[in-house]
Amino acid sequence: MTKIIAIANQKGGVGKTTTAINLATAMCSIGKKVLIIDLDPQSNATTGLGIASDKIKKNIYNLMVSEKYSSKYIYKTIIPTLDIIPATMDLAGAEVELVNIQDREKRLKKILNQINEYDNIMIDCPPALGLLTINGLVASDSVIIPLQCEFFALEGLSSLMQTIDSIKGSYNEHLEVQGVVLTMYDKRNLLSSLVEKDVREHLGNKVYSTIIPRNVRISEAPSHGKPVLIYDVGCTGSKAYIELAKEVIKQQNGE
Amino acid sequence: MTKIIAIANQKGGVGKTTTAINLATAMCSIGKKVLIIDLDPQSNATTGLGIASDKIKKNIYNLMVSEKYSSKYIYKTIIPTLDIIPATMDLAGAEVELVNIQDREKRLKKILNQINEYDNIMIDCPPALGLLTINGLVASDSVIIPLQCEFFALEGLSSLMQTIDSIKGSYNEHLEVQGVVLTMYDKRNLLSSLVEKDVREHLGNKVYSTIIPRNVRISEAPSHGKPVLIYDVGCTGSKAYIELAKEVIKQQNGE
Ligand SMILES: Nc1ncnc2c1ncn2[C@@H]1O[C@H](COP(=O)(O)OP(=O)(O)OP(=O)(O)O)[C@@H](O)[C@H]1O
Ligand SMILES: Nc1ncnc2c1ncn2[C@@H]1O[C@H](COP(=O)(O)OP(=O)(O)OP(=O)(O)O)[C@@H](O)[C@H]1O
Ligand SMILES: [Mg+2]
Ligand SMILES: [Mg+2]
Repeated sequence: MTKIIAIANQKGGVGKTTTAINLATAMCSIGKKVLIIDLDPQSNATTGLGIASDKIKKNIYNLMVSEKYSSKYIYKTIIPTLDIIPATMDLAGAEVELVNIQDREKRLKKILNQINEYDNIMIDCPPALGLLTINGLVASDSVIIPLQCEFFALEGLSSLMQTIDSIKGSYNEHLEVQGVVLTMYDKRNLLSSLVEKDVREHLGNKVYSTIIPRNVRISEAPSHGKPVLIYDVGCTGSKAYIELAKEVIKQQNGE
Repeated sequence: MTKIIAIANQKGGVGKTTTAINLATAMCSIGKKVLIIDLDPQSNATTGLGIASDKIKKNIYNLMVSEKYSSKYIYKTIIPTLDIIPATMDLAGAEVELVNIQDREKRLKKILNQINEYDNIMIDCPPALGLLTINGLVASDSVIIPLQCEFFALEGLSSLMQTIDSIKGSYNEHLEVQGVVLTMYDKRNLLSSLVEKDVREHLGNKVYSTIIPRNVRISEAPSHGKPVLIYDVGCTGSKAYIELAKEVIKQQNGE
């Protein structure tokens, strides 16, 4: 039974793409077979995994419009058990084009129901609560929320939780928050520990004990088209994502 | 003659809101009268200037829908010559609601044409190239692009430039890129200087010589509802924004 996880947060630059790429890679290193869906017109997950946009003939936009899934949409990555359905700039038009289409919130769900060769499907959402992110949440079993340890990021958490609740109430009653992961944590910065304390008080064990530190190797890796686990497996960033993967898999097994 | 500037970049978390708030404040400290338009449903510019969302009766969403401007939409901030038209979560619905409305790209332009008591109007755009950002670009004389010194941020620059060109070609022939400002620059991080070198090579004098350093005081200031220039005027972040304001004003005077 494929478990579908949305990586979502409407606040920009909090580590959604970085978490999708590196958590997926870490789960593959522990034996899972994972498919990433790049649902962001910026296509950062696609280029962060080394797939050049000029090589892409079939992408998630064509699929959302045609709804006819075929394995031609699946692209291999440098990790044997990690595949991706890539995005291109075409996707930018989807927000407007989907508005007047029947079942506009369920297009992605209908597609992902046809794919079952993976342990997990991970959806990298864009920084907005528009129709693309809504499609991602409607198609998912659960949501992992990357939360940057900064004031503006913390502010946006409650409206994200409200959106998740309203999707649960209307289109996807099974949708759960699988967990919140603190990202870009800087030990030298008081703000990081204040945000951590605040979030653990309000959300308790919904917050993963693993924290992703701010680590320059993480931000260098995408320019080499590689996950940080391949670029520098010994760095603190890689170790943190491996720990996070262990926590996520333990959760999934315990369910 | 009010000059309208959009602060735009579809990449998330690159410093759009931080630049809108602090550049505007710095320009006020040099004698300008500035109005900020918060065009992001996250309303970070509104809370970053200390305006609580429960105090807001009239916001930019009501204005985009009704198009009847009145000074009731203008909210004062702690800086005497800096005002704001705030945003609330209502704005999240605008992307979908605007799609089937006449002149959907020009709603904001029609509103801002009715306001002329300011030297500058600065529009804080959301992290997307959807109808809200398009309204911001159509309404503006020029665009300032905050660019985080990271790989993913650099990648997105070309599609932003393409979008600006297509707006210039269809709805707003005067639209110019006023400048690109490098943000969150970290001297210890090789990536920052690589991005700087790359951008200056490609864009030449479109890139401001002032660089905004990564500075923890900048990220602490919004939790106090203040611009960094008020929170800690002597820090490197404040000094950088004052330098940037001088460059921007020199540009405007030279035009
Ligand atoms: N733990 C980390 N340490 C250092 N840099 C990081 C870390 N996590 C992410 N980054 C960098 O921060 C930037 C933002 O991260 P990322 O692009 O993954 O966020 P996002 O939420 O996907 O952004 P968007 O909202 O634009 O989709 C990127 O340049 C990334 O390389
Ligand atoms: N120069 C800087 N030094 C340190 N922190 C910064 C700097 N500029 C911005 N920040 C912090 O980085 C985060 C992202 O900045 P900001 O929210 O302004 O970006 P944005 O582009 O407006 O994001 P969004 O795409 O979500 O609208 C914020 O928490 C902000 O406080
Ligand atoms: Mg992303
Ligand atoms: Mg912002």
